[in-house]
Amino acid sequence: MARILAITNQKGGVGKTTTAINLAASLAAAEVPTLLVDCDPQANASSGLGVPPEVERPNLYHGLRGEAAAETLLLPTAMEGLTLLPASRDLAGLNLELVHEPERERRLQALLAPLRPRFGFILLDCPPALDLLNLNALVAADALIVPLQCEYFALEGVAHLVRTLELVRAHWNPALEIAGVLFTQLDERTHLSRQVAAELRRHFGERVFATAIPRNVRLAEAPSHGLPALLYDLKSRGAEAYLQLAHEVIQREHPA
Amino acid sequence: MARILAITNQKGGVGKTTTAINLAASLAAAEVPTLLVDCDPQANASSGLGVPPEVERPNLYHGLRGEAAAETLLLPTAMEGLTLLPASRDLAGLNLELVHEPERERRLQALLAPLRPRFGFILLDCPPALDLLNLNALVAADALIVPLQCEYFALEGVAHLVRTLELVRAHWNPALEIAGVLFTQLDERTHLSRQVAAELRRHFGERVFATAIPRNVRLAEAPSHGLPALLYDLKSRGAEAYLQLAHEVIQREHPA
Ligand SMILES: Nc1ncnc2c1ncn2[C@@H]1O[C@H](COP(=O)(O)OP(=O)(O)OP(=O)(O)O)[C@@H](O)[C@H]1O
Ligand SMILES: Nc1ncnc2c1ncn2[C@@H]1O[C@H](COP(=O)(O)OP(=O)(O)OP(=O)(O)O)[C@@H](O)[C@H]1O
Ligand SMILES: [Mg+2]
Ligand SMILES: [Mg+2]
Repeated sequence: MARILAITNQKGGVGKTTTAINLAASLAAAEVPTLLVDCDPQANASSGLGVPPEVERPNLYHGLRGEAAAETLLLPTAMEGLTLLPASRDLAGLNLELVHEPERERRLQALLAPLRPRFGFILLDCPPALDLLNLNALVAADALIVPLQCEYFALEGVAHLVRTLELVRAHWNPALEIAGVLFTQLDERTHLSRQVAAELRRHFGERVFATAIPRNVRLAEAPSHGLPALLYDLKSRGAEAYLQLAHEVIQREHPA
Repeated sequence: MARILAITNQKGGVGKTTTAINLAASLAAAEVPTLLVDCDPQANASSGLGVPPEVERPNLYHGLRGEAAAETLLLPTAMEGLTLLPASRDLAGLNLELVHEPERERRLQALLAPLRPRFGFILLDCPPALDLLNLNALVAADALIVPLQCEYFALEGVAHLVRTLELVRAHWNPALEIAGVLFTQLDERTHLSRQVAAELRRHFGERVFATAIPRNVRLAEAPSHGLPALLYDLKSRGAEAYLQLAHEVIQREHPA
């Protein structure tokens, strides 16, 4: 049974999508069959893997409304062993459309259940919000990976995130845990990032991944080619960091 | 009557809050009385101006629910001429709480109307979402300032943003326009940012501000001291860029 990991942080621009794409590709490279589910109406994970959002096609929106089985929504990617379940802008309307539906928080969990035997990992790329879409991802997940920039507003957001995690555990998903906290876009040269990183290590201890992701322009260039970094520039510091992270995740999470 | 400017972009982490705080402070420094309204449940603009989110106090949440007049929610800041209307985490619940209320999109517009004679500008810091809070800000605003990182996912988000703007004009706010597009965290050295900047200038032409904001660590350090950059390090490139932007905004927008 696949281990489901949600890549989540309501703070915007911390590297959720960059982590989701590149960790998923690196897990596939390590021969663990991986599914990436794009749960964000921005559909950045989809376009970052070469699936343009303007083209009308069945996507997560149809799956969550019960109009299509997950099976029929899956797309292959440029990376062998990596499958994508794409998003679309229509997802933005779901927060209001599902308000009166029964079990509105468990739609994604139910949609993904039949896929679990086929993959070692299922990664969920979350939007920068504490809305119903994000909640669906937290209810469906076994554990969370929390990308964090080592900057002031990130520290402020941690309390918000931990409170949400406790709420989800209390009401819907008692076994949900933090798989790890990932430092992203890390610029070790600044005093600010060293200071904030030290504070976050004090707070999260063992749960901080040994691998930190450096700021590396190749990670920002790769999505414009529709490729994960390891297919765009394998020798780059960004691609190497995510390959290293994949090995750390495999050791910690023991996939199916 | 104050000119109301919404600082908005659903893409996360592009510098909305950094722009809201530092542009508001720079307008106040140019002796234009300015109000900054924090419309984001993350409450980063509030904490970045030294108003910690954990302390219970009347805030925008109470104003939008009709439980308090805007007048009673205003706080002074370290910057003379700059007033803050703080946010709180409770705002995250409003998207669901206001769903059945009449005129749910015009709550902010109505709340701010009595304050307009007292300020030259009112700036609205928006959350990274296309939700009811963000919609309230777009309906209340006269014009938008759109911070953009010159990176691939930013380009993808522009079409989404323009579509939202057209929707708001058609249904609620026909006079809404784009005051300007602001390049933020710009690293002129990379080929990617030069390429994306050129594409954005082709798309937005005159509406791109002449001032671009460079990546400058002093902008990221200042909020941890509860200060805008011009009070934290006036000589920094970040503080100077926002002072320059303020003059450009005053020329374009002719405050009250
Ligand atoms: N390590 C890195 N080095 C350089 N650029 C990076 C890195 N990680 C992410 N980026 C770039 O920073 C921007 C923000 O990253 P990304 O979009 O992945 O964050 P996000 O958390 O998914 O944002 P959102 O909150 O909008 O979903 C993107 O333009 C991305 O290309
Ligand atoms: N020009 C800059 N130079 C250096 N750091 C910056 C700059 N602008 C913003 N930052 C930092 O980048 C991060 C993202 O900026 P900010 O929080 O202002 O973006 P935002 O669009 O408001 O994010 P959100 O989508 O979460 O509301 C913050 O840690 C901020 O301190
Ligand atoms: Mg993202
Ligand atoms: Mg912000």
